[in-house]
Amino acid sequence: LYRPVAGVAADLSQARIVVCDVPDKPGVAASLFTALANENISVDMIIQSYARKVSNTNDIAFTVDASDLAKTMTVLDKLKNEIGASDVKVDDEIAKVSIVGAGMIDRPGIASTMFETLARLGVNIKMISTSEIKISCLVEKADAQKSLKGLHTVFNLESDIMADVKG
Amino acid sequence: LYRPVAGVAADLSQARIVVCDVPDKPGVAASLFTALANENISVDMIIQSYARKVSNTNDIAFTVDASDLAKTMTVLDKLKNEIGASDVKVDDEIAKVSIVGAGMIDRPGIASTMFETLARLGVNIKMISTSEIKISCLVEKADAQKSLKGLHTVFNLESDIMADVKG
Ligand SMILES: C[C@@H](O)[C@H](N)C(=O)O
Ligand SMILES: C[C@@H](O)[C@H](N)C(=O)O
Repeated sequence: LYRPVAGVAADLSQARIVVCDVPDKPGVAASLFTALANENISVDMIIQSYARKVSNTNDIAFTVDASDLAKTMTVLDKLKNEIGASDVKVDDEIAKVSIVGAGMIDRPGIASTMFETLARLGVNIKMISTSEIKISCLVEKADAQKSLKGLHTVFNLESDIMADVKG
Repeated sequence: LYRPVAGVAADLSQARIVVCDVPDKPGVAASLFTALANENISVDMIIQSYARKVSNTNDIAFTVDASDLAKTMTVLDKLKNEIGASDVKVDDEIAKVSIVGAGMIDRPGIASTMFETLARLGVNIKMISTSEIKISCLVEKADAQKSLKGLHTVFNLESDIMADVKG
């Protein structure tokens, strides 16, 4: 039985940070992530969508392990004026819910099936990030369990749901 | 010689679309990607950052092969009022420049090195998306060649640069 989706996972150990309204010019992303790397902070996801044309600014979102949140905020407190950010927002009530499998991206219908499943459960999708082998949605922590269960069912996966939860 | 970054690639065959100001409630992402899947449109990247709190709206960005752009716009023309989008923006002058390697995400410094390299070359990073094995930046098509060259050098990769270009 060919399964385009091999597994589902939920990671509840991360916090999401957004650095808001930075100038959309070369060097800004570099300054931000160099400062974090200098403190040895490991970043999991980086999500940056397109810049706003009128203000020529953008937001840079990323996730870190919740245990690194305090250290991350210390770095950003010092850095935000330097890079021109208007604000730094934190959300530590997130869960990263992912479906994984080989060659998913070239199969229209897999992402939409994941999103439809979450929608049917009333789960709001806060952020989305994809790669060829993984589609990840950030949702409320409180929605993680039912999201996991729903995705296991729709993709015919009988694995131990609790084994796929991190954090 | 351990190389955390195994290769660099540039994909010039894609176009980026942004569906703007959609309501941040369950079902919106599902409607959008179901409509695309129904037309058999293959989506490569999906990037959705956090929603704007005041308006409770969000933007959903994604890329398709340039050859699917016309078909995609036909779908979106019909769909945009239905899902409440204010606008649909298209950018077909993008190149997706990626570094790939095993276990990059847990190594602080790799993303920042990529971003610093692009910054030093004066290349603006339009969008960012990451996974454990790949960090992708969308840049101007005109910046693809020098981005590729710069990244090959900084990550000590002597491969044939032209072999890593798609589209
Ligand atoms: C916003 C940020 O990514 C900027 N465009 C840069 O290149 O650094
Ligand atoms: C914006 C869109 O992703 C919405 N939050 C949804 O869940 O469908």
